[in-house]
Amino acid sequence: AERQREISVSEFFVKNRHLLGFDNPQKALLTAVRECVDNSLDACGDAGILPSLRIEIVQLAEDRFKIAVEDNGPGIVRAQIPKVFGKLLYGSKFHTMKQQRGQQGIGVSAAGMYGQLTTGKPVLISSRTSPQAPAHYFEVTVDTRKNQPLVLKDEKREWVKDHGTRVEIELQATYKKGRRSVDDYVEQTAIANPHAEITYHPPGGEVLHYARAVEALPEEPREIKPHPYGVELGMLMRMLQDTPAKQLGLALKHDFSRVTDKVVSEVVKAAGVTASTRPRDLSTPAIEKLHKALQAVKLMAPPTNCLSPIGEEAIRAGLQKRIQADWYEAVTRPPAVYRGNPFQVEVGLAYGGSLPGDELAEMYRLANRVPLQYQASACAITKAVLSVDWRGYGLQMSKGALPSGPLVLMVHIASVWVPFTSESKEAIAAYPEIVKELRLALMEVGRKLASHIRHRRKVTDEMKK
Amino acid sequence: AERQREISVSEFFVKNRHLLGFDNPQKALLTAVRECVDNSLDACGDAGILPSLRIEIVQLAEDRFKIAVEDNGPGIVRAQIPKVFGKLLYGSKFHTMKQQRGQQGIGVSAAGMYGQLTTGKPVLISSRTSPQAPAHYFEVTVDTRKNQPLVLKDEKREWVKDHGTRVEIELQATYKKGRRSVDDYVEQTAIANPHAEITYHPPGGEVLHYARAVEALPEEPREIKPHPYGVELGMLMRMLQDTPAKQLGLALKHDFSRVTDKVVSEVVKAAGVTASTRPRDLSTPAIEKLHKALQAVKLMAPPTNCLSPIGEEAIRAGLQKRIQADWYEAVTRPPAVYRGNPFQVEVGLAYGGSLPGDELAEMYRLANRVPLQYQASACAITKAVLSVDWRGYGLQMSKGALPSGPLVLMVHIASVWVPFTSESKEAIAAYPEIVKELRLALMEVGRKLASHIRHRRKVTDEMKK
Ligand SMILES: Nc1ncnc2c1ncn2[C@@H]1O[C@H](COP(=O)(O)OP(=O)(O)OP(=O)(O)O)[C@@H](O)[C@H]1O
Ligand SMILES: Nc1ncnc2c1ncn2[C@@H]1O[C@H](COP(=O)(O)OP(=O)(O)OP(=O)(O)O)[C@@H](O)[C@H]1O
Ligand SMILES: [Mg+2]
Ligand SMILES: [Mg+2]
Repeated sequence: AERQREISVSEFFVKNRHLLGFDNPQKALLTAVRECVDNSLDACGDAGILPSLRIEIVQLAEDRFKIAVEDNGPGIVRAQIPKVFGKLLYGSKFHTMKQQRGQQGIGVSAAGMYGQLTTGKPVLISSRTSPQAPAHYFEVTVDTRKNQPLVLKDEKREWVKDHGTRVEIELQATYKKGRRSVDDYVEQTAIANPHAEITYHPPGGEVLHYARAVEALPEEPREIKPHPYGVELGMLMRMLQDTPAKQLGLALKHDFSRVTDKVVSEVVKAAGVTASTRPRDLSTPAIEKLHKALQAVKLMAPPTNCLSPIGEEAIRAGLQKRIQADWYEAVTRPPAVYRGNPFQVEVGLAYGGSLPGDELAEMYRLANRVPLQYQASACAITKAVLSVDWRGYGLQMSKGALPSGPLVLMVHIASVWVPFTSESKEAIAAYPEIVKELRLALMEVGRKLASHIRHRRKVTDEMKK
Repeated sequence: AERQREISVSEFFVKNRHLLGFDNPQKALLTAVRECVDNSLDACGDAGILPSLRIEIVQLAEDRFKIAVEDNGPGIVRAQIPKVFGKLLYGSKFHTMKQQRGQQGIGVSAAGMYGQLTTGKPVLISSRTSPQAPAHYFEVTVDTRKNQPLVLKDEKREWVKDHGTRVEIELQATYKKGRRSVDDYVEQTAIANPHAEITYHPPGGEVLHYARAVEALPEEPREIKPHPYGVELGMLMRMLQDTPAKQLGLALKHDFSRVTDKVVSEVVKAAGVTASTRPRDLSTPAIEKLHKALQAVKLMAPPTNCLSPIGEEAIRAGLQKRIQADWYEAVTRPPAVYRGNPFQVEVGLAYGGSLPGDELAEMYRLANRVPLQYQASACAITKAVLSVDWRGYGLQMSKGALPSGPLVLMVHIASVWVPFTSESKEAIAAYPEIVKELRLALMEVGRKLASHIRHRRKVTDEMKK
């Protein structure tokens, strides 16, 4: 008989490093930088600090680089540093239901693990939580067999910073300019985060300084409860098992968002129970009826404060800053829900000007303010754009290809949980509710484009007379 | 400061069920059946038993089904049953380096977890390891918070079977006929496994019986050591740390395949050490030189006995059985290596006959004898087929589309570890070594097709005269 045994998360992901975005050396550089930068921006946002980031990439040999990302964030509590960097599936964002760039508890440990896998070197971390506390310096590796941290160094250090974190990783990588490059990612990140100041030292190149474009932090998303729509029966069963509430009505109001007394009375009636029934006393058939009723009852849309859309004004401004077009438009849809998770779609469009008229449209995809550079064909955004008939809005379009014309599209999905097609967070899974919202946003901006094109054509025709 | 905590594998995958192949109800049915059937075929192969499988799908309500898969395999040891079905990342195949359909330790626990998530019902398991032992009946769920099994029932039962396993899962699903259906999957599985007998009870339909086409088991793949090519520096460092061998030369010969004394002397010389150096005494620079030398030294191709290709004869026979064409060809490439893992590409082609001449070619993809039904655009096989210029072989082909003509392509990759694009095992990651081998196989079969088409054209022209 075969001998079964446990497989650790880390050894699983060593074998599957392509699932984490480390398939090849060029992508590895981008993923490692992105995971560190995402963490810095999240941490600053969470602590109410205007982010100042420093990104350094140094070439050590033909295929070996050292990256460093330093922030002015809240720092990491000393006792947590080993696990944060030396253990996969460990973090503060998975269980909090609000929009953040990170969500899995994997990112930076995976980057460090890839560095260790290809160079044998540990991750170097400096962190300080306040000017009253000393700064700490750690060298950490992942014991991949057990998914536990191995601390090679742990000492106090002098640091001029009052608070913040610096992460250094040495890894096998390739640096290429142009499309999908780290340079592109840094620039798009600066645009999607106008409140951030970024100093970027590319390998062997001049320092690029992205100044803060706005002096105010965007509204920090607030943590919420799941919305009932799309929550699975098994999730409801577990919530009713785990809830501290002694009455069903209180449990529903406490564990979900948008459940009012009116909603409670409607669904308990349909389930043949009362609002004061003990959650644990519910029979499986009663929970099934309750579940069905929750899907059918009229509920307010989820609260918007768990999401932080870029906003129509900032999208237009961001496009204007970098794209030489003569018409800019943006649409931010109201929040929607998939599987109990609020999400919000935004589309920006730049048209005309010096954009080439006979090439395929350029498309930028973002999720939770993070630019996506790879796996376009697997992405829900791409599928939605391809599914819209842009010829109805005045553009050319061949079957199965992006529309062509002097056009740049920027599509952003903000969510408390973005369903990516793999742990590398490169493309968005095509859940029907998400594709539907994407299409609505794209068609809305398409109609505005159509009327602009018609208007311009009319003006041009009149000028000819 | 944010509070970090551990995330269990099971709660991670509940949130990410689309990563496991349970994105929508139609796919969920297919994935659940496939995970159970894969396990049965693997277990029978491992135990040297000619597989007899029974697959039942019963519709219980509009969107609720019960699936059952029963085999005559070796059964599962009673003490292991809870963890096999109630714990993700637990199995016998991840650490064994030979070709099997399963490789992650996730499949059937994920199917059970999805059933539990959508219906609240446990997985029902009957298993027996020999006629001398009693059969056991278990009802198991996954405690998703801790990734541990919860055993709801554990009792002896009467069973007419001498040995085998029966798995029943109730789940929210949709049953559709046609492309990507469970029916298609079962039929393609019967073809790729001519030694298996499969009795299939589709929902509300007649029983289909796929008789055994060959009376002999294919050669069972044998477990091997990794091949040095493509093994990362960090992996080598860990192997030298963990090896029981007291001398470097013995460690290399023991822990890798194809390392001879000649190879050892060549690489230790390049690393500036000797074959009798203690592995743990090696400095990091020495290991780096050793690693470099291992990549450069001339090595025999990996042993073929860890792989079980379908074979050119069986591929042609399989195609002939189901496709009405008038020309059949197959190519099985010699084994190659990516990241230390041996793999082998096979291509089958059916042409002409009653295949429609003006439609896109039909393409069947398989990995380790398992038919892949989804994510074609993300798959290395599709990318390789699209990258070949089939016009050079007498077919039509528009840019970015499959070739068109009276053509069916069947592409199989066999490997000790298939790099899938996600844990759902639906598409193959496009590692350069793999795409290269795919292209070589496709072009080889393309050249044979070209000469067949030329020959036929010549014959037709001569007949006109
Ligand atoms: N620069 C930083 N400043 C403050 N806290 C940080 C920083 N980097 C990481 N952390 C903390 O460490 C945790 C783990 O980070 P990690 O990147 O591994 O996972 P994550 O960001 O939670 O999710 P994801 O895998 O999606 O990136 C974070 O949740 C956060 O609490
Ligand atoms: N029908 C069966 N007969 C015998 N052993 C089985 C059977 N089904 C499962 N097992 C055992 O249970 C283990 C776990 O199965 P599971 O499907 O979860 O993972 P896996 O097959 O190892 O990998 P994968 O996630 O790729 O399917 C298997 O490795 C095998 O040892
Ligand atoms: Mg992160
Ligand atoms: Mg399996």
